[in-house]
Amino acid sequence: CSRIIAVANQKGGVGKTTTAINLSTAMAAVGREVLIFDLDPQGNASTGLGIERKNISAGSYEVLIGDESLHSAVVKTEIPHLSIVPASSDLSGAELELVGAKRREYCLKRAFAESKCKFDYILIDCPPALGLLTLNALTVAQGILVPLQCEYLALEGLSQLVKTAERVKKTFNPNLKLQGIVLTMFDSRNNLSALVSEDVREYFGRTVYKAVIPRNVKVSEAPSHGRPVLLYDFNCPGSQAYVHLAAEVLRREEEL
Amino acid sequence: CSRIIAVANQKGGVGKTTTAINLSTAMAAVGREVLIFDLDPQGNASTGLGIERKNISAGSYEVLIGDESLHSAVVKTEIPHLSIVPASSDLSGAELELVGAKRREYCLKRAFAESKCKFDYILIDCPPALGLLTLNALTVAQGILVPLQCEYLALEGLSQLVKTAERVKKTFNPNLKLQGIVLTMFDSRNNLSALVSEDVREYFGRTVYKAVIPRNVKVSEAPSHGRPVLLYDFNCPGSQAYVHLAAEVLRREEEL
Ligand SMILES: Nc1ncnc2c1ncn2[C@@H]1O[C@H](COP(=O)(O)OP(=O)(O)OP(=O)(O)O)[C@@H](O)[C@H]1O
Ligand SMILES: Nc1ncnc2c1ncn2[C@@H]1O[C@H](COP(=O)(O)OP(=O)(O)OP(=O)(O)O)[C@@H](O)[C@H]1O
Ligand SMILES: [Mg+2]
Ligand SMILES: [Mg+2]
Repeated sequence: CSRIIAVANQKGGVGKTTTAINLSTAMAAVGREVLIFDLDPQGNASTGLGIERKNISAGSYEVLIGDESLHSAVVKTEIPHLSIVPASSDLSGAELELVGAKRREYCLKRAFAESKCKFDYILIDCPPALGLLTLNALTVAQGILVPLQCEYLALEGLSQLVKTAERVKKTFNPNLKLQGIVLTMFDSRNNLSALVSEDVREYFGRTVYKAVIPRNVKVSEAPSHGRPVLLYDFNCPGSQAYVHLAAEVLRREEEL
Repeated sequence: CSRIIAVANQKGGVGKTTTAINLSTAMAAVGREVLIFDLDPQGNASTGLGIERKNISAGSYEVLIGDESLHSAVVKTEIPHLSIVPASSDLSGAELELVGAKRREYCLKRAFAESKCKFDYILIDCPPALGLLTLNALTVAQGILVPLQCEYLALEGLSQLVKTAERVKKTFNPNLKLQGIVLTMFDSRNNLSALVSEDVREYFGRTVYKAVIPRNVKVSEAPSHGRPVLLYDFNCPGSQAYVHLAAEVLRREEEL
């Protein structure tokens, strides 16, 4: 059935949404059928793909609590082979509501289990926390893809994330693997990026993708046009890096 | 008693921790007695001030749930007049634990009420979410200081934050005011920063501080040395901007 990847990192602003949008766009461009599931109450993945939040009646909140089936909440984007389940505004209350639910970490897994396998890949854009929303994503996913900003504070949080993933693997989801780490906002003008990159490759080895996403202003301009940077400016360094990342992710998938 | 300011924004990576650390350092430098309360499970404010998290027995978690008094958890930093209540690792579970508590939004307010007023200012570094930890900070604070990254996606989340603050003001804390918005990571090389800055000043007027924090690599290097950028490199544009911000914040305080 579908291969489910959680794009997660509790550190804020490291490029989770940007990676979820552009990696999925590049995978759709080579004919994979891809779904983005926007599990962040900020709804940035929906915005970045031009979906107006106020027009959404059923979104990721309704699917999570079981009011809507996965398929009834799927919305097509303007990009062929790419669909999204957008974040509805009720999602910001979901974390508190779920706490009392039975088997609260499995809500998303239950919702995905009912769906027929229409997609090759489902990418879940997670909020910047290790709360119940992210735990639900890690319980249903087979892999975690970790965007890591090339900054010192972002490096600090990595061990907390890895520990949480191991706890989820042991308690809720034995299939969970660390799919890979992608370095983001790499700035070749300063030493800090090179130091962080060396540190991470030394410690995590092959788990770190060769593709590195450079800091590139076109990437941050694209969301204001409601389009992935791959459509906004295909030839910019940011887009090219996401194309290489997609190729590397797909190649590793075929090796499995 | 103490003036309590919550440094909050649910968008991740916008400069909440960096602003809490450097604004409080600049205020301490002019003789104000300042406390940083690290309410983010990532504990970046503690790291940025050189506090080793593994040495912490009682921190913000213990104060929040009432196991320790505020004063017993205060730790002096190497900076005169600046202290911190560091984030202990249990804080990541606090959000789920608090849900069942009575009057769960008032836990921090109860903890602060018992303390004797030793500080002129208490700055609370909030996590990137509008969950129970941030709600506790907004319920005890008199003002919210909002760091706003000069990026399109960061602008998107501002209305959600303002709505939440109004809800907290009505339900939990009638004293709560929007203290001010500070523009961060302003990059004069690209249009996006100028566009976001114009938009925000047009909509929020005087609430936006005149001081603007530029994107400056020294700022992101400082945490790896466990020191605020004001100590790491006082003459860099980032430090100078935080000195101007502190002067502006204190001037407005005196006007109240
Ligand atoms: N390679 C890049 N170059 C320049 N800007 C980037 C790049 N990647 C992301 N950005 C910008 O940095 C900001 C943070 O990225 P993004 O919102 O994708 O991170 P996030 O991890 O999803 O944040 P959050 O933790 O709030 O969910 C956004 O404004 C985005 O446009
Ligand atoms: N003015 C600046 N210039 C350059 N880098 C900056 C600046 N301000 C902050 N940074 C860097 O950007 C990253 C995000 O900043 P910071 O961690 O303070 O944001 P935050 O809002 O506290 O993040 P979170 O949402 O994860 O709590 C950090 O690596 C920090 O060092
Ligand atoms: Mg995001
Ligand atoms: Mg922070």
